Amino acid sequence: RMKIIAVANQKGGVGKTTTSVNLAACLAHLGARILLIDLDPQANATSALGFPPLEGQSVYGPLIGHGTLAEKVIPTRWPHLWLIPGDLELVGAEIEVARADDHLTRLRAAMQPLRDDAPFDFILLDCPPSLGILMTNALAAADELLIPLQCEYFALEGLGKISQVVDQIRDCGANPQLIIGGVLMTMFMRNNLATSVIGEVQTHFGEVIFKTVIPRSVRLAEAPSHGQPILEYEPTGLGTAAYKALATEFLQRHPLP
Amino acid sequence: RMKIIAVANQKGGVGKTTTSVNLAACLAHLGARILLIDLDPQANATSALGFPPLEGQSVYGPLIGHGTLAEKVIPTRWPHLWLIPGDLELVGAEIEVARADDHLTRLRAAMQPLRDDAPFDFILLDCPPSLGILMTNALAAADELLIPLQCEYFALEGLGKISQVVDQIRDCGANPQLIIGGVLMTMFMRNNLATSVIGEVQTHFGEVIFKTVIPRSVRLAEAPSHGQPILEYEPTGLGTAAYKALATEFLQRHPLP
Ligand SMILES: Nc1ncnc2c1ncn2[C@@H]1O[C@H](COP(=O)(O)OP(=O)(O)OP(=O)(O)O)[C@@H](O)[C@H]1O
Ligand SMILES: Nc1ncnc2c1ncn2[C@@H]1O[C@H](COP(=O)(O)OP(=O)(O)OP(=O)(O)O)[C@@H](O)[C@H]1O
Ligand SMILES: [Mg+2]
Ligand SMILES: [Mg+2]
Repeated sequence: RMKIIAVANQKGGVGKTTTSVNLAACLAHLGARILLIDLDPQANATSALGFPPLEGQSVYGPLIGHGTLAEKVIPTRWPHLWLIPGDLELVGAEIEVARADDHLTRLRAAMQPLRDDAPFDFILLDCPPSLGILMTNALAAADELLIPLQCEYFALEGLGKISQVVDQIRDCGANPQLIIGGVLMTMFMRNNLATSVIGEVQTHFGEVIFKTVIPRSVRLAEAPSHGQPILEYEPTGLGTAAYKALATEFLQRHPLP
Repeated sequence: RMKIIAVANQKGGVGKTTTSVNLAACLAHLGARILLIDLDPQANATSALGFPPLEGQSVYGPLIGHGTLAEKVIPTRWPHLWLIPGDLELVGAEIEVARADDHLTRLRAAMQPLRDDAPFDFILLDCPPSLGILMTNALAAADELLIPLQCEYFALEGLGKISQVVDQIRDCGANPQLIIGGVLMTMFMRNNLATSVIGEVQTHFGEVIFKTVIPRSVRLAEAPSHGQPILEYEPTGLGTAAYKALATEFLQRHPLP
């Protein structure tokens, strides 16, 4: 059964895109069929895989009722890894969809044919840093939420807010089944701040936290400028080891058929 | 004459809030009368100054026509530093304002009484990481834009997008006078990636770039958890020295009367 995972955190710069791209690539490398959807107008996931902006190929059309998601899917040069690119036009979706009555469930409705067809094992949604329409649509469409979390104070403060939003999405009926499936500590550097943040997160989220912790590594920040996932840019480095370990732990939680 | 500065960059986690709070505090310390407006639903600038969430005190009301900005201004415990706090209610503003015809210039109109009255030397707007309504309203209301920029690839890619948005705000007549007043390099650690990004930025922005570069320092990330600006949390450290230098350079560009 296909699973849809929203990689989201309204706090900016916590590693959402880096996690979406590298988890997708590592899962595909293990044989899982993956669709990565770039929901961010910044289109960072798109350029991290080496694609230029491709106007008209984003979810913008399907969100406002023009065309289907399936038509927007493009292959990448890595086996089992497919992409719906992001684009600046998604900014317009925030305004156009806001004016509609069903502004929460537009993406969920557009996803239904993909759910029925299930050509993928997992769909990952890379969300923009916001609490706006694109993010709430992703939460309404997803089975679960994966929260990348920087080991810093503002990120910790944001966890309460995202939990509030998840409760609202569940309680209003847009997506009663939505769960927080995982919390991933990112850009970890051993210092007092990080250690105290991790301690705090563990008391609130316990088992949900991935055992894999992603270390801070400049190679992870360099890889996107070459349009490569980390397992191709630095196959033997810390970043690749961490994201491969995350993919393995992820498949333990969601075994492939 | 009062100047309104939007501290903005749609890329998440680049140091917008850290810069807004610490530049505001250092300018106030030098005697300038400062209003800091937290336009982010995350309300990070608000908590960085030690305030809890204060529902109903944000710009949300004035944006939808209820009350004035002046009523939302609260004093802080630092002389010359005033605040309009952020709040989760601002998420609603994105949706409500999107539905109005004048959705670009609501904040600019609400600012007019403050411009006429000019009780402050500078108003700093801490923007959320997005290209949505709150950010565009800030650009339409501001005299100039200060862009904090992390020395990394995605941040560099985003510069082109923010320049595009500035051109659109100017060309559509919402704010023909808007300029990019400064680009600030943040979280600087000497490595190849940072050096190549700075080189790239210099060819596009030249003189606009502040000579002051903010180094990466864990004290800057710790200070908000104590509700203190860096010049109070670590008065003799690197972070304080950098933001004091930035405040001095800022006043060279905008001399006080
Ligand atoms: N583990 C890591 N080590 C070092 N740098 C990292 C790591 N993870 C991400 N980065 C870098 O940190 C910055 C922020 O990461 P990224 O863009 O993935 O976050 P994001 O949450 O997607 O940001 P946004 O909120 O703008 O969408 C990027 O420049 C990225 O290259
Ligand atoms: N110079 C610095 N050295 C070390 N850490 C820093 C520095 N500047 C900011 N930080 C930390 O990096 C993180 C991102 O900074 P900040 O929240 O100010 O960015 P932002 O652009 O306001 O983020 P958002 O896009 O979510 O609004 C925060 O945890 C902050 O404490
Ligand atoms: Mg991202
Ligand atoms: Mg911020």
